[in-house]
Amino acid sequence: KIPRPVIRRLVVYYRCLERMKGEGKEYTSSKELARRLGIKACQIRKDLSYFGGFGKRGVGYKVENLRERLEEILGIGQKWRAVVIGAGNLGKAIAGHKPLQQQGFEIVGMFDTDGRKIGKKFGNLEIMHMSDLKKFVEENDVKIAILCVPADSAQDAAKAVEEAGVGGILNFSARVIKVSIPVENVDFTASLKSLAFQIIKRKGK
Amino acid sequence: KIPRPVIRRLVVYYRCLERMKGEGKEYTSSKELARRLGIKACQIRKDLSYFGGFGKRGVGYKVENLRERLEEILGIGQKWRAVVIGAGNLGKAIAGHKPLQQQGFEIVGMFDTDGRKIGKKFGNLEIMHMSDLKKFVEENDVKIAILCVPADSAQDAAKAVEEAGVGGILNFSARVIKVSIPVENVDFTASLKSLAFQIIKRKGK
Ligand SMILES: NC(=O)c1ccc[n+]([C@@H]2O[C@H](COP(=O)([O-])OP(=O)(O)OC[C@H]3O[C@@H](n4cnc5c(N)ncnc54)[C@H](O)[C@@H]3O)[C@@H](O)[C@H]2O)c1
Ligand SMILES: NC(=O)c1ccc[n+]([C@@H]2O[C@H](COP(=O)([O-])OP(=O)(O)OC[C@H]3O[C@@H](n4cnc5c(N)ncnc54)[C@H](O)[C@@H]3O)[C@@H](O)[C@H]2O)c1
Repeated sequence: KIPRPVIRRLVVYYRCLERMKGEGKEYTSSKELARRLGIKACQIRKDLSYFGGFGKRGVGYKVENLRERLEEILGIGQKWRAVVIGAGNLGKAIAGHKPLQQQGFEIVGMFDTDGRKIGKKFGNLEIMHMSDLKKFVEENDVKIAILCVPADSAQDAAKAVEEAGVGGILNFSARVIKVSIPVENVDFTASLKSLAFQIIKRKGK
Repeated sequence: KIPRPVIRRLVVYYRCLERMKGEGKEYTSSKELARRLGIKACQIRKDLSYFGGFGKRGVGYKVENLRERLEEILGIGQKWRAVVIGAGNLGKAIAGHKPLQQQGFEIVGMFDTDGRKIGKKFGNLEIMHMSDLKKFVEENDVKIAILCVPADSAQDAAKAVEEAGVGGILNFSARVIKVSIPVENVDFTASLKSLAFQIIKRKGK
């Protein structure tokens, strides 16, 4: 019921409020958030209005109240258990990415279909076969699956994840998948294009 | 001179126009773009106004004109040569990510400091030592370096990249780097938080 682009902006506001908290700021305004984030103030006010009356006209928003409310709304306070599907180069890079822990996410398992990888250890995790996924998800209350398989395996792996009862999929594979649980697609090429543009502009000076 | 969040939105508009082109649409409006992208129409009009008069009041924007202009502005038409710094799990996943080619980016080299990796092949690429970076960048007109090293090596590797004459850095390492060339930071944990929120909302139904 809340559009996905709104959700992404809420995460951006939350991070900004965390920085402000670190700076010791007590109050802020949609105007200041707009300036810091490059998002229009009217957009920010509209997004926050979904979640009830935060600010006081003339006074603005109390940073800590807004930050806590967003933390609650975005479920950031909770610990989320996740599994990596596809124990290849990307899967291992994701499992070894330390900031995950600090953000409330914990990789509790890695799964693959390649017989040569099953039983091998990566850090504290032992790579398991996809046929053990459902049982593992049920026993460990796993909420998220991070899909790191090749494009041609993506739909099959996504179906297995859905069938196993996982809450949602973070999809890195270079393929659109069709399932009826929430999916977030990740692709770093948009960041590459943005960087390319910054380089061109700089050269133009 | 153009703020980074504006650049990112321009990339989003460009992709939407590409889809519209694929659908055979001839005209669009800031209102329709706003609806499709979840970005306010006033924001879209403001962003496009940086680049000259596109639309006609009452008629809207001609999809192909706007798409071509954005392609030119964003330097998307050109081929960009990139190198991967850090031939570990993430570096190999990036080098093997096929969609890069289709988007106009080509990985032409991989670099590392680990003696056991130097000389090994990954696909068509041979892993080279960081001491060869500057010469390689000059001989191959390399524009972009994709930083895939551990957090503790990030600043040193970034400095070596800047010193070698690369145009900009796509930074995946879990560390803020300080250089005087453009840097785009990538972190997938924001997507994880967005997914966590979608899962919570769904449960609430
Ligand atoms: N979105 C991004 O930003 C991004 C970045 C880099 C790579 N990628 C993509 O990530 C994917 C993986 O890349 P990689 O370099 O790690 O590949 P890889 O070949 O090293 O690893 C893929 C692994 O998936 C396993 N696998 C295959 N089918 C499976 C299935 N049905 N169930 C479980 N496991 C299965 C394989 O056995 C292998 O271990 C590719 O699609 C690549 O394009 C995306
Ligand atoms: N931003 C994201 O979304 C994301 C996702 C996954 C991983 N990561 C990060 O990517 C980084 C790499 O992860 P990984 O799993 O590939 O690690 P890894 O240990 O497998 O690979 C790192 C490689 O960098 C090399 N290296 C170290 N110092 C170097 C230097 N000064 N110059 C050149 N090469 C150097 C090492 O020899 C090694 O081969 C980590 O910081 C990790 O947290 C980020």
